[in-house]
Amino acid sequence: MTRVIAIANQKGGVGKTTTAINLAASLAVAELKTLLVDIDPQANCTSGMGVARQQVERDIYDVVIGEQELEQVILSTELEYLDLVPSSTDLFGAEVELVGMESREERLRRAFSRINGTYSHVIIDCPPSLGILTLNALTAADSVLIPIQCEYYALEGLSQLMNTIRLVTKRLNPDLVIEGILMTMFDSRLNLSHQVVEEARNYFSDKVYQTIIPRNVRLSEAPSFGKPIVLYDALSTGAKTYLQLARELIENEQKK
Amino acid sequence: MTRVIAIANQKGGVGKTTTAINLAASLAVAELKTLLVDIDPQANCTSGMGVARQQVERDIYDVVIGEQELEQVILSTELEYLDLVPSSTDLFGAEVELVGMESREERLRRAFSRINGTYSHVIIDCPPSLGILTLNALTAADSVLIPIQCEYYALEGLSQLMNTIRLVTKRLNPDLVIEGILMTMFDSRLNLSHQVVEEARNYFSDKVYQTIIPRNVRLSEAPSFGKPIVLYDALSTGAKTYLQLARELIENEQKK
Ligand SMILES: Nc1ncnc2c1ncn2[C@@H]1O[C@H](COP(=O)(O)OP(=O)(O)OP(=O)(O)O)[C@@H](O)[C@H]1O
Ligand SMILES: Nc1ncnc2c1ncn2[C@@H]1O[C@H](COP(=O)(O)OP(=O)(O)OP(=O)(O)O)[C@@H](O)[C@H]1O
Ligand SMILES: [Mg+2]
Ligand SMILES: [Mg+2]
Repeated sequence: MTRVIAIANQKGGVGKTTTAINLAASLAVAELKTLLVDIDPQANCTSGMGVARQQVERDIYDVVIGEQELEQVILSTELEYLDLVPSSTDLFGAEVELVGMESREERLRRAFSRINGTYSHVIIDCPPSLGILTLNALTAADSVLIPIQCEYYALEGLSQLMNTIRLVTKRLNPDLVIEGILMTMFDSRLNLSHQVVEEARNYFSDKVYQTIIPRNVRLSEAPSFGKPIVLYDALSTGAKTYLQLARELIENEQKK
Repeated sequence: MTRVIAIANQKGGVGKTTTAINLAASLAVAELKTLLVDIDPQANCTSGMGVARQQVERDIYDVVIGEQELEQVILSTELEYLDLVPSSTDLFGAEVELVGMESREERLRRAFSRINGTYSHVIIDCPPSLGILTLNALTAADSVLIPIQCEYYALEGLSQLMNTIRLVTKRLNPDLVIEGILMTMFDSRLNLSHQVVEEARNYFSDKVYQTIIPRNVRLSEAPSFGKPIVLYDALSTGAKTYLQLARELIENEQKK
């Protein structure tokens, strides 16, 4: 049974792409066959995995508008148990193109039905918006993992994100649940960081992962080498905490 | 003659809101009558200025869909020369609502025509996307100021942003120019920071401001007190560099 997890938060720069890449890579290191799907037109997840724009002939855009099957755009990566579905800037046009199409929010879910069972986990990196692309990811997903940056604006947008998730469960995907809340870019020297973690725990209680991702410069360097942190610097705090997150995620699954 | 400047970059979390608030406040401190406009549904600029959601009855959403005139939604702030046009989460619906409306990208420009001459500067905070709201801002603007975070992904999205600006100048706003490129969250201890600044200077040459905004925790604390940095901690590096940016911007204007 494949578990599909969307990494979503409309606030920008909170660590969605960093979490998608490094959680997927950590699951792959644990030999769980994982598919990483980039549905952000910025394609940061694609380049963060070392895939250059020129290398990509077909991508998630072709799948969402219905011209390619998902299997035809899957790329293998340096990690044996990790595959990637790349994105491209073509996807910028999809938001407008999809508006007129029928069942426009379900196109990704339909594409995934062909690969059900091939992977243990599918991880979807979403853009910083609540538009049609994120709705496609939330409709295709079993659960949503919400990264929250340890900064003031981080908690502002959550009620809007919760509204959107509620709408999706009512109209498009009744089984969608919150996988977990991940605190990112935590700096133990700053009061602000501690305050935001406390507020998130008040708001979401035990949905907040024990694992907290610290601000760690190796995490921000890794994408410039096109590698997940576990390949760029396996001994860094960044690598250790994302491996810990993968372990916590699997333990939560086994408890259910 | 009012100068309208859009603060735009579809990459999330690069310092658009922080720059919009603190540049506008610095211009106001120099006694230049300034209007700060929040067109992001997240409304971070509104809350960063201390305006709570419950206080806002009418906002930019009502103006863009045509039910209110701009003057009716303008709020005064703690700074005598700074006014604010707030946003709200109603704006999340505007992207879809506007798709069907005629001259959907020109609604903000039309709204601004009523206030021409009242302000020396109008600063517009954009959402992290290239959708209809950002297109409205680019169509209403004389120029666009692009904040770039000193991180790897920062340079990835620039070619897409340039494409969008070119499209806007061709079809909607032939006079739109780049006001400048602002490097943000610079950390002098990190190689990555120096590399990104060098690459930005190669790409944009003298359009990159001499002023570089350092990573400064006081800047990330100020919004939790609802104040621009110049009121929260006027002696901080954050306050000094945004005042310097305002000075550099005015000097560039005088040279033209
Ligand atoms: N724990 C961390 N420590 C240090 N830097 C980090 C960390 N997590 C992410 N970053 C850096 O912060 C920036 C923002 O992270 P990222 O791009 O993953 O956020 P995002 O939510 O995907 O952004 P967007 O909203 O644009 O999609 C990136 O430059 C990334 O390298
Ligand atoms: N120079 C700085 N030093 C430290 N923190 C900063 C700096 N500039 C911005 N920040 C913090 O970084 C986070 C991102 O900044 P901000 O919200 O201004 O970016 P944005 O581009 O407006 O994001 P979005 O794409 O979501 O609109 C905020 O929490 C802000 O307080
Ligand atoms: Mg991202
Ligand atoms: Mg913002």
